[in-house]
This record gives sequence, structure tokens and C-alpha cells, in this order.
Amino acid sequence: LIALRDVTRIYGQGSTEVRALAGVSFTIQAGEFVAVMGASGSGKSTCMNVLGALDRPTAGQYRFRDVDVGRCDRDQLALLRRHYLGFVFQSFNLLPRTSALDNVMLPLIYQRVPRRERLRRALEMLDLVGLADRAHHGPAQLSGGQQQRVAVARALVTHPDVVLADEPTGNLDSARSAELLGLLQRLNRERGITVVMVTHEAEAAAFAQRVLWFSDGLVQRDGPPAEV
Amino acid sequence: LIALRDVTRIYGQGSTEVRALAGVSFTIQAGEFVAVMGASGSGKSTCMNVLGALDRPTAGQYRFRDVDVGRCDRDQLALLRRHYLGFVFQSFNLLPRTSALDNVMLPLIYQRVPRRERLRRALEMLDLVGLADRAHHGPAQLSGGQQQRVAVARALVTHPDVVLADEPTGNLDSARSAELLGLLQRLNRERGITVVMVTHEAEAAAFAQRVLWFSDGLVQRDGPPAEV
Ligand SMILES: Nc1ncnc2c1ncn2[C@@H]1O[C@H](COP(=O)(O)OP(=O)(O)OP(=O)(O)O)[C@@H](O)[C@H]1O
Ligand SMILES: Nc1ncnc2c1ncn2[C@@H]1O[C@H](COP(=O)(O)OP(=O)(O)OP(=O)(O)O)[C@@H](O)[C@H]1O
Ligand SMILES: [Mg+2]
Ligand SMILES: [Mg+2]
Repeated sequence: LIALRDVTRIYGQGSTEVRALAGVSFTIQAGEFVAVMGASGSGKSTCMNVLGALDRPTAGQYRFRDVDVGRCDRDQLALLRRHYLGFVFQSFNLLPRTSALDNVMLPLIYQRVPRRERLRRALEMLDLVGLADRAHHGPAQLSGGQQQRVAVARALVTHPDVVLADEPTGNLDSARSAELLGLLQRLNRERGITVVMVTHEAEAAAFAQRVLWFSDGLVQRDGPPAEV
Repeated sequence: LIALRDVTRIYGQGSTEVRALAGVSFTIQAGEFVAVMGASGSGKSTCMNVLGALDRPTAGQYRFRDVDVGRCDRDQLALLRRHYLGFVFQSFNLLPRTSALDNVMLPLIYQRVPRRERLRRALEMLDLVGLADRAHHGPAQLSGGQQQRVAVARALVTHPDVVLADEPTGNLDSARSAELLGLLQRLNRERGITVVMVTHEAEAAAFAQRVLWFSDGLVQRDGPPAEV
């Protein structure tokens, strides 16, 4: 499903050059639940942006469903994301001055889902993350953890084949966190949704079957949570 | 030092009314290290905004250094914050398109610290959080955890009497997190800085001597970390 080979991502040049990714190679099969861990600044979000077709590598290859993503033009990338991917951003990226409900419905509008069905599915997803009673609040009227849950609901509402979640529980108490991780695990086991999740918490990584450990732009370790 | 009595904060009105704080009372002595915990949406950030004189209660009283904060005008509040408080926001609130160094120097400009001294202290603080080599990066060129550490550096650079930190380690790996919590603990023990820190992680709360547990806008429990 996912295959990275020697992926490099360099920012800046010369003396201010930053090697955010320094030659990353791994594959992920459909149906896996993979945790991505590693020190702050080690390249995890940069790797997630490459996986999500939001950023192009400086060098190396990314194949998604056996398509060379680097050869796609902007429209093809947009279609690929819309059709297969759900992305939870580390800083949420909700539309400001837009209700939680409208934020969650947005991916369904892109998929041309009829209005009544959009409303039903968005409300159902908000209810799943415990925010049915906050549907009409905008981001400025939501707590940090509530904004994070809206971002998760938006990523899941299209039932994507692949969920890319960058620190989805960083602002949640342990009860809400366990709830959300349990939901991701159910989607993975019952519907075969592939999950790639950045986390810094060992208890969250325990919900995955495999951990990719990043260090200075490289995958340093790759194995079951207990080992890594 | 800090005394809240029956503090209430209500958003909206009528059927859309939200009681973010529903009558909170507690005191904090100078030199304490207090963790604030509780479910997502339970009122922690709202309470921190009241403590930081960034928001006025709907009802109740907040006394800081025996001054009735509710009776202060906007200028007096600004002086109070500038002189005594350092605030780490849950969503960082860094100035965009502004380098890490300039972001950290900003509170020192308000305190009329001379330029050479500002530079020295800001670089020292960035070094303490492991970001000496990112001094000239703006927020868009920093990872999530790096932005969080810049926010912490900015809150500490004035050596405030009181540090209010809203989820300061939410985006940090366990090594960086322990480092930062150890720094807060040292400032608390060696310099008597009062620390009030929202966290959802028990390992972080263990650095404090006391936990205030919030639930539905009320302080439900108040005691040592092991008990709460
Ligand atoms: N401007 C607003 N208008 C209406 N409701 C609001 C507003 N701001 C916050 N709220 C509500 O007030 C409640 C408390 O919010 P607060 O940010 O204090 O929670 P919190 O404990 O910090 O949560 P988290 O752990 O998720 O950060 C939440 O239920 C939130 O929806
Ligand atoms: N636009 C940019 N220009 C320069 N350097 C950048 C830019 N974006 C990111 N970086 C650098 O690339 C490195 C990797 O960033 P990345 O966001 O992938 O880290 P991360 O592992 O997600 O960290 P965190 O756990 O703190 O979120 C960091 O050291 C960061 O400073
Ligand atoms: Mg990141
Ligand atoms: Mg909060």
C-alpha cells in the first residue's frame, strides 16, 4: 500500500540547511496500525506530510497503491488525498469562524455527498468523539481537546482507507484518549482501515502493532511496541 | 498569593449557555507547584485565563497578591501580567513570521531591558530548551514540539514570580518532556517560582506537589498527586 524508498526532505540551503528527512525507507501493508515515535524535531510530521501527498520529497520515491506519487500533478494529488486519505494535523487546521459541524462536513462536500447524508454522517462522527452538543461551536468556542476531536472527526467522516494522525491525543485526558484510540483500533480491526499515528506516549503506541522510531530524519528502529 | 472565591465563567446565554467555570474556590501559596488536571472541556484553560488576568469571571472574586483583580482596569492588568506572570498557551500563540529569538525577546522589550541583555537572556533560554540552533527559524519552520518549547522559553525569560503553563509538554517526547518538567521543578525549588501547570499526563503531574482535578467547571478533588 505504502512504500517509501530513500526519501529525503531538505529545507533551506548551504549553512542553514536542515535535513528533516535524511533517507527514509519503509513499507506499510493495507490494514496495519503503525505508531510513529521519536524525539521532537526528528522528522515525524515531515514524513506524515510526504505520506499524505501534502509535501514532495527532495529526493527518493513514494509509491502509494503502486502509483509513483512524485509523478502526479497537483490535481491528481488532490484527488488521491480526497479519495483515500484522512489527515489529523498536529495543529488541527480547522477553518476558523466555521462551526464544528461545517468543519466535519467539508470533506463530504468535496466528495459530492448530498446534504442530508452529510449532516447525518457529520453528526454521527461528532457524537462518536463526544461533541454532539458542540456541533454549532466554532474553534474559538472550543477547548484545545475539543478542537483536536473535531479534527479527528473530520479525518474519519469519509471512512478513508488510510488515516494519517499526527499526535491525535496530545490535548486529551486519559479517558478521552483511550476512547479515541479504541475507536481507531476498531476501525482498523473491523473495517481494515490502515492507521499511521504519530504519538509521544507509550500507552498510545500500545494500541498499534508496530512502531517506527525516528531519530534525526532517519528510521532508527522498526518493530513491535514492546521492543521499540 | 492566589485566591479564587466562587469564580464563575459563563459563555453565551439562555439555551446555548455554557458554564465553563461553575463556582471555583481555591488558594495557592507562593512557591507551590500545582498541577491542574481533568477531562477535556472541564474548564482548565478557562481557569488559567482567569489566573493570568486574561479573562474576567462572570461572578466571584480573584485576589492576586491581595489585589482584587476584578477591580483593575486594562492598563493595571497589563502591568500585573508583565511584572509577575509568564504564560504558556495551549496553542502556543507565537507571533507568525517572527523568529524564535524575537518571540522570546518580546517580554523583555516590554520590560525595557537593553538590547544586548535581551539577546543574551533569550539565547540562554532557547539553549535551556534545546533550541539554540533554531533561534532564527520562524514558527512555520519549526516542528510542533519546537514551537511549544519556544512558547515555554518566552514564558520563562523574564524570570516571572508565577508561571502559568497550559499543557507545556503536550507535543514533546518523553526525554524532552522530562527535561522541561525538571527545569520547572528546579525553578520552583531553587528560585521559589510558583508554577501552575495544566497537564493530562500522570507522569507530568508527579513533578508537582498538589493536583487540582477539574470536572464540569468545578474543582472536584484537591490533594497530592498520588491521591488524586
Ligand atoms: N467562547 C466560548 N463560547 C462558548 N463556549 C466556550 C467558549 N470557550 C470555551 N467554551 C467551552 O467552555 C468549556 C471549558 O473550556 P476550557 O477551554 O476551559 O476546557 P479545558 O479543560 O481547557 O479543555 P481541554 O483539556 O480540552 O483543553 C468547554 O466545554 C468549551 O466548549
Ligand atoms: N520550513 C522549514 N524550514 C526549515 N526547517 C524546518 C521547516 N519545517 C520543519 N523544519 C525542521 O525540520 C525538522 C523536522 O520537523 P518535523 O516537524 O518533521 O519534526 P517532528 O518530528 O514532527 O517534531 P515534533 O515531535 O516536535 O512535532 C525540525 O528540526 C524542524 O526545525
Ligand atoms: Mg510534529
Ligand atoms: Mg484547555
